Amino acid sequence: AVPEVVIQRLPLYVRVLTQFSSSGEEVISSEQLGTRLQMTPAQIRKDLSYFGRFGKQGRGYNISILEGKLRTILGLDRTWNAAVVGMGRLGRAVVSYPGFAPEGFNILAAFDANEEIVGQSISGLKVESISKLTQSVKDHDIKIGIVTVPIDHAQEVIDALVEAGIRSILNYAPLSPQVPEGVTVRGIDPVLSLQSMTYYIK
Amino acid sequence: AVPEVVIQRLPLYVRVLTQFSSSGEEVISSEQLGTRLQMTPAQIRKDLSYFGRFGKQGRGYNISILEGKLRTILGLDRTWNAAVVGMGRLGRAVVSYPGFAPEGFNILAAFDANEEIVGQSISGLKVESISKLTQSVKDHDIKIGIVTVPIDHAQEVIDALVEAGIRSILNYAPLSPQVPEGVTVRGIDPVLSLQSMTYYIK
Ligand SMILES: NC(=O)c1ccc[n+]([C@@H]2O[C@H](COP(=O)([O-])OP(=O)(O)OC[C@H]3O[C@@H](n4cnc5c(N)ncnc54)[C@H](O)[C@@H]3O)[C@@H](O)[C@H]2O)c1
Ligand SMILES: NC(=O)c1ccc[n+]([C@@H]2O[C@H](COP(=O)([O-])OP(=O)(O)OC[C@H]3O[C@@H](n4cnc5c(N)ncnc54)[C@H](O)[C@@H]3O)[C@@H](O)[C@H]2O)c1
Repeated sequence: AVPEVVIQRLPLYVRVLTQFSSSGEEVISSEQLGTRLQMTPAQIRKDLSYFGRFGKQGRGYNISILEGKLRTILGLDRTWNAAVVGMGRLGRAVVSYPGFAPEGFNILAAFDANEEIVGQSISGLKVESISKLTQSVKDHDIKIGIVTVPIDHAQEVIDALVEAGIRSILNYAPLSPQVPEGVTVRGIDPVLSLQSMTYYIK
Repeated sequence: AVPEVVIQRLPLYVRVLTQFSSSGEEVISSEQLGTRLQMTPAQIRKDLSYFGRFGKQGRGYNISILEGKLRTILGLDRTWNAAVVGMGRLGRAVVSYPGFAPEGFNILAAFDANEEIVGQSISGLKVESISKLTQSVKDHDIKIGIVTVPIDHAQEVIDALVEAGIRSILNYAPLSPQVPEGVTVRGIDPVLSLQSMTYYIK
């Protein structure tokens, strides 16, 4: 099994390769990648070695070939349908963030528990009742759940997403949820990120 | 040197210990911590072993003692002053997020380059011109920079923060910045997080 830390680095390589190719470059070395990402060339070559032999010794990598292979490995060569649960302040900001769609992440459904919010149209999405989650996940072929509810409701919402068949969850609520084997959760938590930095400046 | 992945896990332990102690528990075992965090007890014990001997064999850890020690190790036993650069939509949401202050992160200054925004009062903060960054960082004893500017300006803003003496940066712009040795950067990037999950559901 490929270590999770390697899978988490690969999208950084894809982003840099996309930048280099849009500025017209055709070839890149592990040294150039290393300098750009502030990693050692050895670490980059080791990461890539989990997935095959890329590039020619002494000649570097063909950028579009490497980018294409990494996108295929990561499942980034297709679009993915997502749903947001919790249409308060943060949920509305998330559905209006323009960064998702250009990368193939389409937010197709939004849910809330508050009947005053259900039925509202927000960024072109009609908010549905959370009670309709399972059917809506099927109808929209939703594969990703984005959780923007208060901390006290996050675990129950994550349970509902898992029950509805979702295996990939982006969680903005500041808690570590419990999920069954086979479900991947990533947290977006600025406070936790700051708390992992003060060690170095204390 | 303690591996960065260990430092990134410690705030998760602190959060769980804080929860357990606020519900009246006094002792916790590595098995209970492991179950709660969905990690193996061995991994938890290994992480903690970098910092000393905690707990009694077969008796577990005293929660308040362990929490206190981890807070000290992480620098979470004090407050930290932060500044936000870029007072557009995201910057305004960040300064109004109530999660920072209870954890000791005080946003004391905000900066922008747009003279229409400079001088505005947002969440009790008077937005200053980015040209005043270095002096303001000194005056407010700012140790943390939070970057919420467009991608094309992120590197130059990070350079300015580093020049002003900041060594810890939370970056919301979707690029991997370049920083000198001794500066720590953490990214908040929901698209990147999603791109590290599709591997598992493709
Ligand atoms: N990670 C970050 O950067 C960040 C930033 C801001 C807020 N947050 C977190 O995001 C969450 C939401 O914050 P907010 O300011 O938008 O709160 P909010 O109160 O404005 O919105 C929460 C919404 O969730 C809905 N909700 C509650 N329980 C639900 C359920 N069981 N099913 C469906 N919907 C439900 C509510 O009706 C409400 O509309 C909180 O956990 C907060 O800590 C994180
Ligand atoms: N990570 C996330 O969850 C997330 C969500 C939304 C936006 N973003 C990112 O955050 C950034 C800001 O997005 P936004 O929607 O708030 O944009 P915005 O255009 O509303 O705000 C950007 C602000 O930065 C200011 N600015 C530009 N250059 C500056 C400089 N050199 N010094 C100081 N201030 C400067 C502008 O004047 C403006 O007020 C973008 O990079 C965007 O991709 C990230």
